[in-house]
Amino acid sequence: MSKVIAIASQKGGVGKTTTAVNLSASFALAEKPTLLIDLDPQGCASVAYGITTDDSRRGVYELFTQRVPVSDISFKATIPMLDIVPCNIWSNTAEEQIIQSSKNRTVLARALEETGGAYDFVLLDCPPTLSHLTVAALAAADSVLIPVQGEFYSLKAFDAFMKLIRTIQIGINPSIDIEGFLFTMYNPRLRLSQRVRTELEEKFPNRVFKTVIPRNITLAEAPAYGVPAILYNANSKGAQAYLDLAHEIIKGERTR
Amino acid sequence: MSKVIAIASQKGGVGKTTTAVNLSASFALAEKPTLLIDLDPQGCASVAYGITTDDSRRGVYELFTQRVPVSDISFKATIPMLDIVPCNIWSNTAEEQIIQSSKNRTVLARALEETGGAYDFVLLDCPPTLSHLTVAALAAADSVLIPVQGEFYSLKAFDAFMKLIRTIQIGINPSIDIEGFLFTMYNPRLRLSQRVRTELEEKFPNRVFKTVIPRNITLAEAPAYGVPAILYNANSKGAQAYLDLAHEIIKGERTR
Ligand SMILES: Nc1ncnc2c1ncn2[C@@H]1O[C@H](COP(=O)(O)OP(=O)(O)OP(=O)(O)O)[C@@H](O)[C@H]1O
Ligand SMILES: Nc1ncnc2c1ncn2[C@@H]1O[C@H](COP(=O)(O)OP(=O)(O)OP(=O)(O)O)[C@@H](O)[C@H]1O
Ligand SMILES: [Mg+2]
Ligand SMILES: [Mg+2]
Repeated sequence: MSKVIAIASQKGGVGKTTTAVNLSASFALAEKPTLLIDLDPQGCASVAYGITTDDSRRGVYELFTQRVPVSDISFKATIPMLDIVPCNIWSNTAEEQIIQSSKNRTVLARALEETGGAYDFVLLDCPPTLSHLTVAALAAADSVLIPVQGEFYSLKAFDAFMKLIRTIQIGINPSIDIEGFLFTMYNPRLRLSQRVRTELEEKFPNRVFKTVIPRNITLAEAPAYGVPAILYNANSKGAQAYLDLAHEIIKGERTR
Repeated sequence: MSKVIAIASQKGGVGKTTTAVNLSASFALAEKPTLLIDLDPQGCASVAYGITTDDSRRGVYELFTQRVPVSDISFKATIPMLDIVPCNIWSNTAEEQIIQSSKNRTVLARALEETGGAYDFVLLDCPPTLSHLTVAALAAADSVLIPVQGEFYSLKAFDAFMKLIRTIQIGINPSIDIEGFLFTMYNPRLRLSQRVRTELEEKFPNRVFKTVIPRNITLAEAPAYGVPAILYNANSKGAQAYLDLAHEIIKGERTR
């Protein structure tokens, strides 16, 4: 059975998409068959793998509104063992239709079950809201990976987000667990970043990844070339950090 | 009459709240009576002025659901001539209720008209989505200020956002104009940032602010102390840049 990990936070710009794109590439390079689903109407994860908004490919829209199986809408990425379901919700009306169907919490969960054991990992990139698409992802996920920027607003966003996770655990998906908190764009010289990290390790012992993602220009530049950082500059600190993260998750080191 | 400026972008983490907080402070210091309304359920702008989520103050929730006038829910900030309407949408049910009432596009616009000429500037901090709260803000605004991080995903987000602005202009608010594109967290040494800036100046001549906001630690640290950057470290490049921006808008230099 696949492990389904939602990558979510309602705080914007904390590195959800950068994590989804580079972690999926790292799992595939570690020869773990992986599926990446882009649930963010901005479509950044799709764009990071070279898909443009005028691309008429089917994707998340058909998954939710027509229950088309994942195998019919996914396509092979540039890296072997990695498939992608792009986000093709390009208008408000399409989003309204998705919202209506995603209210049926089980649509995404059922579509992923139908893939059987085809994938070791399924990653869900979420939009920066607590809206229906994020709730649908949390309903279908085994665990949630929460990127954290070591800054004040990101720390403040926690309480609301953890409340949502508890609501999901009680009502919709009792087995969802926290995969971990991942520090992104981390600058160890900032007092604030160290403070946020210490607070988090105290509040959620054993739930903060050992791997920390540094601020690194390769991670910001690679999407412009439609490839993950590992294919743009394999020796960069950013690409290496996501490989480390993939190994940390595969070995299940941090928690359990 | 007040000038109502929505600060919006569906791309997360580009500096919408940092701009709303520091520009509102800069207008007030320039002795222009200003109102800041926090329309983002994350409540970062409220937090940046020292309001916490357990604060039982009335705010945006009462404005939308009970049509309470702005004068009854706003409070005086630490800076003279600056009033704030906090965001007090702390749960999904509250947000659903707001969405139902914000479908009535004119609620916010009417509430702002009732303030008469009390303010020279009204700033609306928007969430990172194209949802009802953002649409309600664009329906009520005279213009929209769009923060841009000089990075690839931010550039990609434009097309969808400009489509939304055109839809608003045709159907809901024909007079809304672009106040300008503001470069935030700008690092002139990055090739990517320069490329994004040149592309934008070509695509939207006369709509890119001369003022550029540099990446500056004071802007990230000040919210932790519940004050805008100008009160935390007046000499910082970040605080000065927002003062320059306020003067650029007051003088109407860039466009017209
Ligand atoms: N470790 C890093 N080093 C440098 N830049 C980074 C890093 N991680 C992310 N970025 C850049 O920061 C910006 C925000 O990251 P990203 O878009 O991945 O965040 P997000 O949480 O997915 O945003 P949204 O809330 O809009 O979905 C992007 O321009 C990205 O390229
Ligand atoms: N010029 C700057 N220099 C340094 N840090 C900045 C700057 N502008 C914003 N930041 C920091 O970057 C992060 C994102 O900024 P901010 O929260 O204002 O963006 P936003 O667009 O309002 O995000 P959201 O999409 O979640 O509403 C915050 O932690 C903020 O403190
Ligand atoms: Mg994203
Ligand atoms: Mg914000």
